[in-house]
Amino acid sequence: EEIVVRGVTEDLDQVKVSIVGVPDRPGIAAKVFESLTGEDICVDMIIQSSARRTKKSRAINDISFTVKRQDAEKTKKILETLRRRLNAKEVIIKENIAKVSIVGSGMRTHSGVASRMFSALARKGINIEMISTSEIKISCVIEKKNVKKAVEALAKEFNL
Amino acid sequence: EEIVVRGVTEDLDQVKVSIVGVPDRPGIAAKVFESLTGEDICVDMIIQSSARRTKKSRAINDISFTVKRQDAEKTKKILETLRRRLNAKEVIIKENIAKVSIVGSGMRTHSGVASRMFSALARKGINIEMISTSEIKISCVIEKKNVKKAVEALAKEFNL
Ligand SMILES: C[C@@H](O)[C@H](N)C(=O)O
Ligand SMILES: C[C@@H](O)[C@H](N)C(=O)O
Repeated sequence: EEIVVRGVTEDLDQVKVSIVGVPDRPGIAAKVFESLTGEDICVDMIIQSSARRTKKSRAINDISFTVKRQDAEKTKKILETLRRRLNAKEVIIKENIAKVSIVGSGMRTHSGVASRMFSALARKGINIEMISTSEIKISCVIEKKNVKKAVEALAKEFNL
Repeated sequence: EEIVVRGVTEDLDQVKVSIVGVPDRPGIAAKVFESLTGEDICVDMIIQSSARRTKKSRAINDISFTVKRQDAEKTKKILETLRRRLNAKEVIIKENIAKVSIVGSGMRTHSGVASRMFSALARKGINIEMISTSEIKISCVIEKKNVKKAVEALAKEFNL
């Protein structure tokens, strides 16, 4: 399939939420998202990377996701309750973020589109906080203050 | 947009790679993927969740991704070299994994498809190692031995 990069998009209506240090065992991700779905909260991207071990060799993980700004308060309350139940480390909400994405098709990561995107942001000194990829969209969460610079850099890199 | 779940897919040709404890500063993600793109390595999903702090309050992060099995050895060598250069903690390769995905459209996570997927896997006692979502695909990395059980559970949950 041909690699086509069609556009750059920005989303300023997301906040980043992480529940940190949850037990890495079956059923945890399910509990987190059932608690939100039940409350009609709009979750955009969900990202969970590989687990790690605590000093006592317990397997733990962090689950990060983004929700609409209007849902930040409610999400925080729900997750704080869950955090106590699961004995997780903490709940972090970061509001000053933006999601920038390259959209297109055939963008399997070996095509180099992802590394070009990361390099374009790096050259502007923009730190990448979260990454999520699919064939049609490669998204990076960055600080909100950098969004204009990021979109310009990406439009330039991909001739858009 | 209407939520449509069209199918369950499995990918047994992926291995999970993580470079753990890289400095969380601009340019690191770019370096990681430039080093792989340059070697023609086929990267499938890239996942990076939120950064954390070391005891000395240095910001670090882990970058996880999957590559084709045939590229595992080469990837390991490239990343080990990079790990030393970046003074990152470790490179972890896990081969006994499978990626299972729900594919469809309009699957923004608030639709509840993601939490139903996680719950279906949890009910079978299947641990979810990595999560990545998009409008058209929600993917979970699990242990390879669980793939048959996972696909059956998902097909049942979504009437496929
Ligand atoms: C951390 C969380 O994803 C857990 N591994 C689960 O399967 O639910
Ligand atoms: C960790 C890595 O993604 C880093 N934050 C970067 O921007 O490259």
